[in-house]
Amino acid sequence: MGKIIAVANQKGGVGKTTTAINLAAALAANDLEVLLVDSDPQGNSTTGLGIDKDPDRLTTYQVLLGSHPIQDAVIPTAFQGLSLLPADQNLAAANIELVELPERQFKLRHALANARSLYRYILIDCPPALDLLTINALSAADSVLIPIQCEFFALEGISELIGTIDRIKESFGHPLEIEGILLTMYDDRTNLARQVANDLREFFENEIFRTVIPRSIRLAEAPSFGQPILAYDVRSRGAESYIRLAKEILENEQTS
Amino acid sequence: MGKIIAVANQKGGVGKTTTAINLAAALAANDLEVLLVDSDPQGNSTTGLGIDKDPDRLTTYQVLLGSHPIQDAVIPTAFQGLSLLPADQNLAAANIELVELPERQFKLRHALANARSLYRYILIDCPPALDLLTINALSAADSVLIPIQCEFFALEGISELIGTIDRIKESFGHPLEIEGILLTMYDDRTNLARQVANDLREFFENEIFRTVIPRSIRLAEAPSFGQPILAYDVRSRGAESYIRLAKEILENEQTS
Ligand SMILES: Nc1ncnc2c1ncn2[C@@H]1O[C@H](COP(=O)(O)OP(=O)(O)OP(=O)(O)O)[C@@H](O)[C@H]1O
Ligand SMILES: Nc1ncnc2c1ncn2[C@@H]1O[C@H](COP(=O)(O)OP(=O)(O)OP(=O)(O)O)[C@@H](O)[C@H]1O
Ligand SMILES: [Mg+2]
Ligand SMILES: [Mg+2]
Repeated sequence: MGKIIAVANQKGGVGKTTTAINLAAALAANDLEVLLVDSDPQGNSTTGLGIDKDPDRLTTYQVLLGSHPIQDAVIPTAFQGLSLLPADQNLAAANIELVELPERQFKLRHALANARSLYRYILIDCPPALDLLTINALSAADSVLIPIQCEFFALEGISELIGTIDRIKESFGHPLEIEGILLTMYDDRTNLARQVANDLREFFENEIFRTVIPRSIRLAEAPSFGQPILAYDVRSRGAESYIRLAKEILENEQTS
Repeated sequence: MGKIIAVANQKGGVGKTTTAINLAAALAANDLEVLLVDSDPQGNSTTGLGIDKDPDRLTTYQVLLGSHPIQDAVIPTAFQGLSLLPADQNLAAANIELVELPERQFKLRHALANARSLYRYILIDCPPALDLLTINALSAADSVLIPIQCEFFALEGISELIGTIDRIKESFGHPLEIEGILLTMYDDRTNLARQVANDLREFFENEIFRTVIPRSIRLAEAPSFGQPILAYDVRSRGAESYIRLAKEILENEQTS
């Protein structure tokens, strides 16, 4: 049975999409079948993997509102073992259209139920908001991976996110674990990054991944070629760090 | 009559809040009365100016839903000439509660009508989404300032944002101008930044501000002290660039 991990943080620009794409590819590189669900209307996971937006293509929007089963919408990528459920701007309408529906927070969970047995991992890239799309992803997931930049505003949002996760656990009776907190774009030359990292390690202790993702321009270049970092520049520090993260997640699973 | 400028881009982490806070302070430093409206449930403009979140304080949420006039909720900041309409996580509920209301997109416009004559500039810090909060800000504004990072995903979202602005103009009959496109966190040592900047200048020509905001750690440090960059480190490159931006906006107004 596949494990479903939501990649979420309502703070914008913290590396959710970069982590979703590159962790999915690094897990697939371990000879595993992986599905990446793009649940952000910006569709950055879709274009970051070189898939053009096409108004005639089925996306997460149709799957969420139940008009098509997930198998009809999932497409292969150029990367071995990695499949994608694409997204485009139409997905933004789901935040309004889901409001009226019964069990609006479980739509993605139900849609993914059929896909769980086909993939070893399913990753969900979330938008920068605690909206119905993110609530759907958290309700569908077994665990949540929280990318965070070591900066002041990023610290602010963490308590809101943890609060939302706790509310999901209580109100939906859903056992959502924290897969881990991932420090991204880490630049150890600045005091700010070191200070924020210390604060986070004290507060969250062993929930923080040992793997830290460094700030590396190659990671920002890769999506403009439609490739995960493993295909774009496998010897870069960015690629090494996501390969290590995948190993850490696989090891954590063995021991839990 | 005060000019209302929305600071918007649905791409996360591009410098909306940093621009809203520091441009507001730089305009106020020209002996002008400026109001900063925090319209993001993250409340980063609020904490970035050193205002603690307080559940008993009135915020943008109450003003939007019409339970209190804006004058009751606006508070002074430690910075001369700069006032703030604060926000907190409660504002997230407005995206759902506004859906049912008539003229849901004009709530902020109506709320600001009384305040326009009291301030020379009103800036609105938007969340990273094309949601009802951002639609409200665009419908209330005379112009929109679009911060953008010179990176691949940031380019992706621009056409969606321009599409939304055009739709606002057509469907609400509202003459919304582009105040300008602002390049932020610019690092001229990378090819990616130079390439993206070239693409943007070709595409948008004179809609791009001459002022470019450099990547500068002092800008990321300032909010952890609750201060705009002008108070935290006025001699930094970050402060200089926002002072220049304020001058450029004031000059553009003279000549238009
Ligand atoms: N480790 C890194 N080093 C350098 N650049 C990075 C790194 N991780 C991400 N980036 C770049 O930073 C920007 C923000 O990252 P990304 O888009 O992945 O964040 P996000 O959280 O998904 O944003 P959003 O909130 O808009 O969904 C992108 O331009 C990306 O290419
Ligand atoms: N010019 C700059 N140089 C260095 N760091 C910057 C600069 N501008 C902003 N930052 C930092 O980058 C991060 C993102 O900026 P900011 O929070 O202002 O973006 P935003 O668009 O408001 O994000 P969101 O989409 O979450 O609202 C913050 O930690 C901020 O301190
Ligand atoms: Mg993203
Ligand atoms: Mg912001």
